[in-house]
Amino acid sequence: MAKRIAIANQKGGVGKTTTAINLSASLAAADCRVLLVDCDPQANSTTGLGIDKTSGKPSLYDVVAADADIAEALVATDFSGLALLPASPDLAGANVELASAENREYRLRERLSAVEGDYDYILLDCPPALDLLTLNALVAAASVLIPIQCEYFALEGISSLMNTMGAVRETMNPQLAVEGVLLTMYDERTVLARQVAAELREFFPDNVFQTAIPRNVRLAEAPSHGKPIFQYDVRSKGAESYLNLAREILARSANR
Amino acid sequence: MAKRIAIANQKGGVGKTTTAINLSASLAAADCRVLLVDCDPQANSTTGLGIDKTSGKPSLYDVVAADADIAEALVATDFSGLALLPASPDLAGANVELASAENREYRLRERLSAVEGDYDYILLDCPPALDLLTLNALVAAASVLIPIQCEYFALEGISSLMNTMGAVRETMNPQLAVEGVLLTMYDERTVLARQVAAELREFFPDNVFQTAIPRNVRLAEAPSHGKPIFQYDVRSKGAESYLNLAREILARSANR
Ligand SMILES: Nc1ncnc2c1ncn2[C@@H]1O[C@H](COP(=O)(O)OP(=O)(O)OP(=O)(O)O)[C@@H](O)[C@H]1O
Ligand SMILES: Nc1ncnc2c1ncn2[C@@H]1O[C@H](COP(=O)(O)OP(=O)(O)OP(=O)(O)O)[C@@H](O)[C@H]1O
Ligand SMILES: [Mg+2]
Ligand SMILES: [Mg+2]
Repeated sequence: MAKRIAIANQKGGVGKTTTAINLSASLAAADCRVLLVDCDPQANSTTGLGIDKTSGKPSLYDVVAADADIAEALVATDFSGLALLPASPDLAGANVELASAENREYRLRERLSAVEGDYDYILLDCPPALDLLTLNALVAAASVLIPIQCEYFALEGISSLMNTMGAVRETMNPQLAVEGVLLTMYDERTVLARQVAAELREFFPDNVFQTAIPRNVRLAEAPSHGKPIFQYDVRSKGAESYLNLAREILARSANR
Repeated sequence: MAKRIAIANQKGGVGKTTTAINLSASLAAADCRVLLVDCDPQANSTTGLGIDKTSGKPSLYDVVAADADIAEALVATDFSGLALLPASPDLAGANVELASAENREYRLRERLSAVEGDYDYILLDCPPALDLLTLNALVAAASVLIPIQCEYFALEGISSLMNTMGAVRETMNPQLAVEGVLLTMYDERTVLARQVAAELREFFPDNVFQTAIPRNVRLAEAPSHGKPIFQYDVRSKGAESYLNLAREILARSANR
């Protein structure tokens, strides 16, 4: 059974996609079989791995809104062990089109069960909204990894995310847990970052990852080359921190 | 007639709210009468100005989805000349609730016409999505100010924003123009930022603001004090750049 982790935070630009790409590639580098699902119409996980989001081939939209066979939508990436279920721009229509559909929140979970035996990890990159696409990911996942920038607006939004997770746990997915809170673009020199980090550790005792991801321009450069950070610049601080994060997650799984 | 400017970009975390708050406060400081409309369920423009998003008083949701009187929802801020039409968490429901309503894209435009005589500028802070709330802002606005971080994913998303603006212009708001592209969190030391800025200047000849907003931690600190940057730290680079942006916009209006 694959471990399914949603990477979610409705606050925009906190490092969801950067974490989705680099954590999934790091887990694949550690010989796990990994599927990354791009649930965002922006399709940043898709293009960040060098895949064409406008190829016309079946994508997540076809799988959840049009009953395409999930196996046909999966694509191999250039990184052994990492497969992708790509997004495409038409995914933006899914929120409205599925609004009155049956089982609308369960579609992704149902489709994933057909392939989950082939993977050790399934990571779900979410859009910056608590919409039906994110709901599908929260229903399909066993846990949520919450990337968060140590700034005021990001901290502000945590309670709505927790409320939404609580509502999903009550009615649709009782097992949904917090995998952990990941500090991203962390600059320990600023008072703001240290203050927010301290508040997060209080809010989530024992559930903030030891690994914090520093601000590192190499992480912002890598997607324009279609590569995860450890392929683009393995010596960078960004690569080191995502490999450490992967180790931390693997150690947690081993202990359970 | 107020000049209505939507501040939009579906890419998350590019500085929409930071621009909305600080540009509107800077215009108010230049003796303009300004209304800031928070169209984002995250309600960051609302809390960033020190207003309680959970006060229970009428907010944008009540105005567009429940026919409340817009004049009752407006609140004064601590800054003379700047009024706010606040958001609240229930705004997240508007996308689905209005999906099948009549005139669903025109609601904000209709409501604003009742008060627009009282203002010189109306700024609309948009959520990180090309959803019905953003559509309402694009239909209500005369122009769009596009904040953009000089990074790969932000550049990638520009074409979908342009396509959406084109569709709005064709069927709902023929006058919709680009007010300008604003480079935010700009760090001229990185090659990536310089490359992306050059591409944007090619893509939008004559329409990238002269003023670029540098990365400045004081801008990230100010909202936790509920203040625009020139009240929080008027000597900061952030304050200087937003005051320059306001001057640039005022000079453009004067020339038209
Ligand atoms: N640690 C980091 N150091 C430097 N830049 C980073 C880092 N993490 C992410 N970035 C850059 O910051 C921007 C925002 O990150 P990203 O797109 O991953 O966030 P997101 O939460 O997925 O955004 P959205 O809400 O739009 O989906 C991107 O341009 C990315 O390249
Ligand atoms: N020039 C800047 N320098 C430093 N920090 C900034 C700057 N502009 C914005 N920020 C910070 O970066 C984060 C993202 O900015 P902001 O929230 O304004 O973006 P947004 O586009 O409104 O995000 P969303 O897509 O979630 O609505 C915030 O924490 C903000 O305080
Ligand atoms: Mg993303
Ligand atoms: Mg915002």
